[in-house]
Amino acid sequence: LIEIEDLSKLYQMGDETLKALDDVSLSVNKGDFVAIIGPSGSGKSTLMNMLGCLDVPSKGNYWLDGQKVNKMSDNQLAEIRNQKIGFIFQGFNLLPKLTAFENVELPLIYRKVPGKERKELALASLEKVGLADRVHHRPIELSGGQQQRVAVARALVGNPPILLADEPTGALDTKTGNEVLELMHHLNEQGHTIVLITHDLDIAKRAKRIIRIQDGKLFEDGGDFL
Amino acid sequence: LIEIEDLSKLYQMGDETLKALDDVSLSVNKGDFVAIIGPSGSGKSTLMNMLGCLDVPSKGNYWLDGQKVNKMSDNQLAEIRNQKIGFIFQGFNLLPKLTAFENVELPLIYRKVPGKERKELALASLEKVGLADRVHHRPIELSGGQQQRVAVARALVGNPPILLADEPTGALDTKTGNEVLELMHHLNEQGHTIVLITHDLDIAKRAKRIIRIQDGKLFEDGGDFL
Ligand SMILES: Nc1ncnc2c1ncn2[C@@H]1O[C@H](COP(=O)(O)OP(=O)(O)OP(=O)(O)O)[C@@H](O)[C@H]1O
Ligand SMILES: Nc1ncnc2c1ncn2[C@@H]1O[C@H](COP(=O)(O)OP(=O)(O)OP(=O)(O)O)[C@@H](O)[C@H]1O
Ligand SMILES: [Mg+2]
Ligand SMILES: [Mg+2]
Repeated sequence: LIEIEDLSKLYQMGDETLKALDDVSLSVNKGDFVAIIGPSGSGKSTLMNMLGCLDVPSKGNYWLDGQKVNKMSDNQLAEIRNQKIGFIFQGFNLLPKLTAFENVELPLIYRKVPGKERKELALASLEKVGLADRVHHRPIELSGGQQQRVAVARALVGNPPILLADEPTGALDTKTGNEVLELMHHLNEQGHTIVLITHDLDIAKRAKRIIRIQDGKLFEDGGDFL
Repeated sequence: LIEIEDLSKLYQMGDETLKALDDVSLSVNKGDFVAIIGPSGSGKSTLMNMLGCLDVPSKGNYWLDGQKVNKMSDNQLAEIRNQKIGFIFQGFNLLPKLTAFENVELPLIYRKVPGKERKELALASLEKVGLADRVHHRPIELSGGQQQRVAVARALVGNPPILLADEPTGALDTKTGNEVLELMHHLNEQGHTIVLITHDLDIAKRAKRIIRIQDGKLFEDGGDFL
């Protein structure tokens, strides 16, 4: 399903070159549940941006569902993102002027799902994350953890085949966090593919595979790290 | 040092009234290290906004260092915030157009600290959080955890008598998180007063007192919650 080969991402800062990802190769099969764990600044979010076709690599190859991504147009990439991938961003990325309901409804509008069905799916998704009573709140009228839960509801509303989640429980207490992880497990049991980024080993252990990342390099072994 | 009496904060949402804080009373002495722990949406950040004079209560009294806060003008409140309180916000609140260095320097500019001394203090503070090599990066050129560490460095740069920290290690891996907590311990040993908000019991246990919050109400006992 996902195949990356010798992929690097470099950032130019003045006369310095920073290597956020350094020749990484990774393959993820359909139905996999992969955790990526590593320290702050190790390249986790940068890798997610590559997997999610949100940013372009400096070098290397990427095949998604058998199609070569680096050769696609912006429109084709937008189509793939919209149809195949649900995102939970580390910074939530909610639209500030929209309510919780409108934020969750948004991916369904892009998919041209009719109004009545959109409303049912969006409300059901907000209910699953315990926010049925905050539907009309805008992001600034929600707590940090509630905003994160809206972001989770938005990612899950379209039942995406691939879910990319960047620290999806970072702003949640243990109990609420576990409820979110349960939703992800449930999605994986239904055959969806999940890539979960975290710096918390207890969370990473819930996945089927654990990949370590350090200074932009990937290690997939039982490793002493764990 | 901090004395709150029967303080409530209400939000009006259409025809509904939401009680974020419900008749809370709390006193914090100089040199205290208090943790406030509670589930998502329980009122932790709202309480911090009250303690930090960032928002006004709907009812109740608040004395800071013997002075009644509800009777102060905006200028007086800004002066108190600037001289007495360092903030670490849950959403970091970094200024996007400024570099890491400029963000950390900002509180010292408000205090009219001369340029040369500002530069030394800001660089030292960034070094303490492990970001000496990211000084000229703007927030979007930093990882989530690095942004949080800039927010910590900014709060500590002026050596504030009171530190209000809202989930200061939420975006950090265990090792980096512990380094931040060590900095706070060190500040507390020097006599500074710390109020630390968290939903993680392991972190709350590092404080001298633990206060639980649930649906806007405070409980300070050994309690079954812990
Ligand atoms: N501006 C607002 N308008 C309406 N309701 C609000 C507003 N700000 C906060 N709330 C509500 O007040 C309650 C308390 O929010 P607060 O941000 O204090 O929670 P918290 O304990 O910090 O949660 P978290 O751990 O998720 O950050 C929440 O239920 C939230 O929905
Ligand atoms: N736009 C950019 N310009 C320059 N450097 C960048 C940029 N974006 C990220 N970086 C750097 O790339 C490295 C990897 O960042 P990334 O956001 O992938 O880390 P991360 O593993 O997600 O960390 P965290 O756990 O703190 O979120 C960091 O050292 C960061 O400073
Ligand atoms: Mg990240
Ligand atoms: Mg909060």
